[in-house]
Amino acid sequence: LLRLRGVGKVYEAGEHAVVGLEGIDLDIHPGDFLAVMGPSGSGKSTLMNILGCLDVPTTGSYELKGTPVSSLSPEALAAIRNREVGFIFQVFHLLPRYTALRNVELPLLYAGVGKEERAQRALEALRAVGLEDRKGHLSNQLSGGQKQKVAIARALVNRPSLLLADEPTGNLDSRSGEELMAILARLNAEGSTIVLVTHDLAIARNARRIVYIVDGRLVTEDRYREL
Amino acid sequence: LLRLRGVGKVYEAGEHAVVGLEGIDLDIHPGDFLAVMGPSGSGKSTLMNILGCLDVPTTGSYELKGTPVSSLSPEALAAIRNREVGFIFQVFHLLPRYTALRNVELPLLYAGVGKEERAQRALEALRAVGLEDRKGHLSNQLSGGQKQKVAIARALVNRPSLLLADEPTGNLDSRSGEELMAILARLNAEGSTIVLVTHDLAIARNARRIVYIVDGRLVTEDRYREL
Ligand SMILES: Nc1ncnc2c1ncn2[C@@H]1O[C@H](COP(=O)(O)OP(=O)(O)OP(=O)(O)O)[C@@H](O)[C@H]1O
Ligand SMILES: Nc1ncnc2c1ncn2[C@@H]1O[C@H](COP(=O)(O)OP(=O)(O)OP(=O)(O)O)[C@@H](O)[C@H]1O
Ligand SMILES: [Mg+2]
Ligand SMILES: [Mg+2]
Repeated sequence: LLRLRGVGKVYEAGEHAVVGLEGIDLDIHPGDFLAVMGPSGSGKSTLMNILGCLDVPTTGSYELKGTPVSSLSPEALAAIRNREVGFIFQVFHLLPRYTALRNVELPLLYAGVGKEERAQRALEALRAVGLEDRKGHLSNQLSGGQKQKVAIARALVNRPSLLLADEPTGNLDSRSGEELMAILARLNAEGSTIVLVTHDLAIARNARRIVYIVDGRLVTEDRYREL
Repeated sequence: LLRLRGVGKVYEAGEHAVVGLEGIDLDIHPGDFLAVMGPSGSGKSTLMNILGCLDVPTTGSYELKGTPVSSLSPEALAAIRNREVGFIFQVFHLLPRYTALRNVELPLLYAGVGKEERAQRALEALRAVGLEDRKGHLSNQLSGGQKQKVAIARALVNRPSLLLADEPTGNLDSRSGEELMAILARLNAEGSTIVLVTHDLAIARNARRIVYIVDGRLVTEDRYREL
């Protein structure tokens, strides 16, 4: 499904260059459930942005179902992002002056889903994360954990074939974290591919396998544990 | 130092009222190190905003060193906030187009500290969280954990007598979490009062005592554990 070969990402920040990722070779198969762990600043979100077609590598290639992403037009890329990929961002990225319901409807709006079905499916997604009673709250009228749950509902509402979850439990109490992992397990059982970034080993263990990133490179578990 | 009596907070959200907090009686002594735990949406950030004079209770009273906060002028309140209180927000609130260094300098700017001393103390604070080499990055050029560390450095740079940390480790790897707890332990040993909201029991145990909030009320540990 997803194949990264020699992928690197270099950022410019002021006068110096920062290596975000280096020499990444990674295969992710359909239906995979992969956890990504690594220290702060190691490149995990950078990897997720590339997987989700939100950013492009500086070097190397990324193939999605055999097609090099670099050969796709901006429209084709946008289409993939909107229909195939669900993204739970590390810093939520909700629209502050829109309600929880509106925020969750957004991917359905992009997918051209009709008004009534949209509202109904968005409500179901909010119900799945226990926030039906907050549907009318503006997203800046929600607690931190509630914002994270709305971000989760939004990522799931399109039943994406690829779900990218970047530290989705950082602001959740342990019970909500478990509830989320149950949702992800069910989604994976139904065939979705899941990539989950987390600092929490207990959360990572819900995945089928774990990869480790240190200083922009994939490393063995032993190397990661040495730190 | 801080005394809450019968404190309540009601929010208006659309047509219905939401109870954020209810009947809070709490004493926090100088040099205390208090952890606050509770489920998502239980009222922890609401409590922190009131303690930090960023919001006012709808009912009850809040006294700071014997002075009712409700009797203070806006200028006096702002003065207390800027000089006495350090706040690590749950969602960072950094200025995205300013560098890490500028962001950390901000409280010193409000406190009227001169240009050279400001830059030097901000750099020291960044060094304390291991981010000296990111000082020139704009805050939107930082990883999630790095943003959280800049937010931490900013809260500490004024050596506040009251530090309010709202889920400061949510985006940090466990090692960075331990480093932060060492910083807080040192600050507390030097006399600062610390209130720390966290979902992580391992983090909460670094405090001297723990209080629990469920549905806006302070409850016993047993009640919290029942959930
Ligand atoms: N500005 C607001 N307007 C309306 N309701 C609000 C507002 N801010 C918070 N609330 C509601 O008040 C309750 C308490 O919110 P608070 O942010 O204090 O929770 P919390 O304990 O910090 O949760 P979390 O662990 O998720 O951060 C929540 O149910 C939330 O929906
Ligand atoms: N837009 C940017 N410009 C410059 N440097 C950046 C940018 N985004 C990230 N970086 C740098 O690239 C490195 C990797 O960042 P990334 O966000 O991928 O880390 P991460 O593993 O997700 O960290 P965390 O666990 O803290 O979220 C970091 O050192 C960061 O400072
Ligand atoms: Mg990240
Ligand atoms: Mg909160």
